[in-house]
Amino acid sequence: RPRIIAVANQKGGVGKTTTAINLGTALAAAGRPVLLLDLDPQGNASTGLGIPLAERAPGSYGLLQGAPLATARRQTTVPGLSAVPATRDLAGAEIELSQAPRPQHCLREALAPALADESTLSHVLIDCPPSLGMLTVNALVAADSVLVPLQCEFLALEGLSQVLSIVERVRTAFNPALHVQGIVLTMYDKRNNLSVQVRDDVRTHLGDAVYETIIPRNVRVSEAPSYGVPVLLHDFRCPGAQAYAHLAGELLRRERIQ
Amino acid sequence: RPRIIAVANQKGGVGKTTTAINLGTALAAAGRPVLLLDLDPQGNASTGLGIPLAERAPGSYGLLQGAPLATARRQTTVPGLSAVPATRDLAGAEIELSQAPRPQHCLREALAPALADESTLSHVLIDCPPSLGMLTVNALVAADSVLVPLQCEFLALEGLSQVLSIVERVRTAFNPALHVQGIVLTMYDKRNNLSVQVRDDVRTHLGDAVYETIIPRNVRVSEAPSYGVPVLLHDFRCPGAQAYAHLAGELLRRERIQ
Ligand SMILES: Nc1ncnc2c1ncn2[C@@H]1O[C@H](COP(=O)(O)OP(=O)(O)OP(=O)(O)O)[C@@H](O)[C@H]1O
Ligand SMILES: Nc1ncnc2c1ncn2[C@@H]1O[C@H](COP(=O)(O)OP(=O)(O)OP(=O)(O)O)[C@@H](O)[C@H]1O
Ligand SMILES: [Mg+2]
Ligand SMILES: [Mg+2]
Repeated sequence: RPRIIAVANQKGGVGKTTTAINLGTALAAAGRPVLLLDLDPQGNASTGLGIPLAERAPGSYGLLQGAPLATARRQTTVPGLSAVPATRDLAGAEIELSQAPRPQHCLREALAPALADESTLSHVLIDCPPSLGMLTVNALVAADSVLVPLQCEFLALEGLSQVLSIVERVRTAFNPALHVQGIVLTMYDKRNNLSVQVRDDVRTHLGDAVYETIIPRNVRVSEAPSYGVPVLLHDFRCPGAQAYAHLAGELLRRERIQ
Repeated sequence: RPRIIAVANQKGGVGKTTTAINLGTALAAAGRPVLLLDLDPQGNASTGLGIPLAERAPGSYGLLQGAPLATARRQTTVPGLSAVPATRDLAGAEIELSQAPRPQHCLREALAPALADESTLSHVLIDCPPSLGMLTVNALVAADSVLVPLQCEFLALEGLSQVLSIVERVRTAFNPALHVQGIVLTMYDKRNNLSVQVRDDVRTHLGDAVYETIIPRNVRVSEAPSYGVPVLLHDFRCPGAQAYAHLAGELLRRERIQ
């Protein structure tokens, strides 16, 4: 069975989608096939992987409604990386899910049968929306672990305790196996004092939970989605792409030890 | 009656909170008293205005539950700028509001009596969370207009049509007076091609709806919240603060013409 990792943080714009796309690509390049599940109605991961709008349905909304994984899954521009895209009707799922019999378990139950027969996939990455509502909770209940991208900014740091306390609540109430895979610092700028302070602060408080690999702020990273390809394909040698390649390596090392 | 402006965009991290705080401060400095309503459970606007956690309740959640505005309102570090802070229980409001008799109108109905007697306030600014759920819809139903901060990035541009189409739906279904106050470009970096492309793209498609004032990326802006003060108080001469002062002037000019 593949390992399921939710990429989550309710703070907006911290690099969730960018991390899901590029970590997924780097894992696939390292020979570990990945399925990327876009659970954000914005559909940014679907765009960043070059999936045309017309090909996105049924998508993750369909999956939640019972569509088989095989009909929702799409190939991407990256060998070894497939995706379940997001469509706009996913925005209505927050309220609809809350009326289901076991609202928090819908995604877990939709994925379980499909992944049981899955012998090739190594990882499933779930890109979450910027909120702690029913979509993110569903991702946390379905996941084995959660990866928290943290932008090196003061306001992002403030929100870290909120996402960690939701993870704790989901673990106690719905998913005892859920653990924090780690915290990944993103958009780091070594010339900027605030960035350095945030890095030091988080390392002091959370120690080993913070990944060694730091993702630098790098304009090539933000250009890549406009070409519908991950930065690893857009410009493999740039600092952002190299950092995501290292991140995949560190993730695999940490999984071996855990 | 004060003019009510919702600051909204479902894309995360585009500068909603930073714009609400600093536009509010600049309007207050120009002699126009402002009430800032923090409708985001993250509470970033409350932090950026230096309101201690212990003083935030009942907050906007209390207001939605019927607490009088006078008990929820707090003074801030800025003369002429008061705020209704956000508390974490606001996160539960999305689901609770959807069960109210007129779910979309709760905020409008909570504000109406309080603002009717209000003779000193010039503007109410509502800082919205990064979603198009019930909290943002409530803000759009309560508002006279909506200001959309737009980060100069490709993924942010992609989401613009989503927020504009929700505004259209709210206008037709619930609030015929609602109009787009304007689109404000944020975190603009003139050395970065992508920034310039996004600026040109948006101006071509939306013309006059795009404010002339552009907010540059400026590290002093992101430092200010860690001191609990707006950038206009943290470093008045920096490019970010000056841009927000110009933005307030442009807003007042546009309101006179409309
Ligand atoms: N390392 C980086 N260097 C430069 N830009 C980056 C980097 N990582 C992400 N970005 C850009 O920053 C913006 C925010 O990133 P992204 O959309 O991945 O964040 P998110 O957390 O998924 O946002 P949301 O909360 O809206 O889902 C995007 O425009 C992205 O291209
Ligand atoms: N002009 C700017 N220059 C530099 N940094 C900025 C600027 N505007 C905002 N920031 C920083 O960018 C980050 C995102 O801004 P902000 O939190 O205001 O966005 P938001 O849209 O309110 O986010 P959310 O979607 O989480 O509510 C913050 O850390 C903020 O300090
Ligand atoms: Mg995203
Ligand atoms: Mg905000």
